[in-house]
Amino acid sequence: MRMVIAMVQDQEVNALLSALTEKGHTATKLASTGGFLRQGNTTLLIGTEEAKVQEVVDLIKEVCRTKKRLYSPLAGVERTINSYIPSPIEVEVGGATIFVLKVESFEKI
Amino acid sequence: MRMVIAMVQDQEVNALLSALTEKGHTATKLASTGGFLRQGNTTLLIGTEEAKVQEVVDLIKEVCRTKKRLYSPLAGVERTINSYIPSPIEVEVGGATIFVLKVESFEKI
Amino acid sequence: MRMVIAMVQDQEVNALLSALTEKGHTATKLASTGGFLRQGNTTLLIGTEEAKVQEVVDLIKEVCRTKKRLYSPLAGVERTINSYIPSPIEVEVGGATIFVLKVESFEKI
Ligand SMILES: Nc1ncnc2c1ncn2[C@@H]1O[C@@H]2COP(=O)(O)O[C@H]3[C@@H](O)[C@H](n4cnc5c(N)ncnc54)O[C@@H]3COP(=O)(O)O[C@H]2[C@H]1O
Ligand SMILES: Nc1ncnc2c1ncn2[C@@H]1O[C@@H]2COP(=O)(O)O[C@H]3[C@@H](O)[C@H](n4cnc5c(N)ncnc54)O[C@@H]3COP(=O)(O)O[C@H]2[C@H]1O
Ligand SMILES: Nc1ncnc2c1ncn2[C@@H]1O[C@@H]2COP(=O)(O)O[C@H]3[C@@H](O)[C@H](n4cnc5c(N)ncnc54)O[C@@H]3COP(=O)(O)O[C@H]2[C@H]1O
Repeated sequence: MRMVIAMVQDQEVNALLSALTEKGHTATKLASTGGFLRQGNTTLLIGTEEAKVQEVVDLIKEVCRTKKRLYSPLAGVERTINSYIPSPIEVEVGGATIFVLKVESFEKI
Repeated sequence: MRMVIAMVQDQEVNALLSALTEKGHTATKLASTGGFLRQGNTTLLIGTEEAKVQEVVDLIKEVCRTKKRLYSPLAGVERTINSYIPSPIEVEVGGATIFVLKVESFEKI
Repeated sequence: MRMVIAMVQDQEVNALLSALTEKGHTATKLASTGGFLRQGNTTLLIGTEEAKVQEVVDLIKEVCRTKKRLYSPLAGVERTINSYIPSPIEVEVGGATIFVLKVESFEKI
């Protein structure tokens, strides 16, 4: 058994959950926040047989894609009329970040 | 040290947390959502000594039980008067799904 | 690759995330609740190279400190005028609880 922990963008979660459950996978969704951009995203926990890990990763790859986002570092900070407004920087926000951890034991009650 | 990750039903969380803390265990609660039914549930993270894992799993078994739920696949979807309404399907929602992962190192600050 | 799972107090999260991202670390924030005090706290997931784990742990130590909190066991429970009100007990709430788990494989899409 493996635990796949994937951080994905909110707008791709529904499509990803449908794709996973259609193939018989089970996932649990946690609302999360990115530590750098401080914007909402989603963390999925997907417990799966070792033999199915590649299928889960491939499904995530298919549904989630990398895209560039403009990010204003001082967005949301009170600005006076004369203060310096840095131009937005382009940050590449990944389609998904995937960690696979070994599970020592698994049980359904 | 082990990390027990348990997905349990919301209605059993309070009883389970009381049972765990009474026996000296410490847990952290995360609000979560089921990937299939898209309904709210709870994910618990319980860091515990390897020797206590069985006691934690037994406590979860005692408090959480398996039950059948009727699930309407299109619940919440806008329906017109003539559209097909599938009859609810019976889904067995487990009392709990439990993963135990090894912890390489643990520290309290 | 390692997954650092850290439970920290809400009031220290912003400072900790700034300290981590300044050093080039990436973290994901999950809103959580303590199982004993049932108060809100924060769980961070920080995927990091094995060689950087110590730096991450040291950053958490620097920002989060242990402090004593007064806790009223029946806080929030309806009380009549004559009922017994237990005196608050002092609980030492840790600055942080840190678990480090091995990651079998990691991928960014
Ligand atoms: N210290 C830093 N300095 C400069 N740029 C930084 C940075 N930390 C992150 N970034 C950039 O900002 C994007 C958003 O990061 P955020 O932490 O908000 O949101 C992250 C975070 O929630 C999660 N994530 C990614 N890697 C992670 C890791 N190693 N551990 C935990 N969570 C991770 O996935 C989201 C998207 O990450 P992604 O890598 O695609 O995209 C990242 C990355 O391109
Ligand atoms: N391997 C795993 N990895 C991550 N999280 C897991 C997991 N196994 C269970 N969970 C979590 O526990 C909840 C209850 O699962 P259970 O298997 O008892 O009860 C499940 C199962 O009986 C059924 N089910 C789940 N996925 C299915 C699928 N792809 N096809 C058919 N039935 C499914 O629907 C019930 C509710 O599922 P839902 O996803 O809403 O909610 C799940 C999910 O949040
Ligand atoms: N092994 C573990 N596994 C999972 N999560 C863990 C953990 N150890 C700590 N945490 C998380 O960190 C928070 C602070 O824990 P700390 O040990 O500093 O401070 C704790 C501890 O001093 C005390 N405490 C916790 N459980 C207790 C119990 N069963 N009996 C007596 N005191 C307890 O109450 C404080 C607040 O606990 P609370 O549960 O509300 O909140 C906990 C919990 O969310």
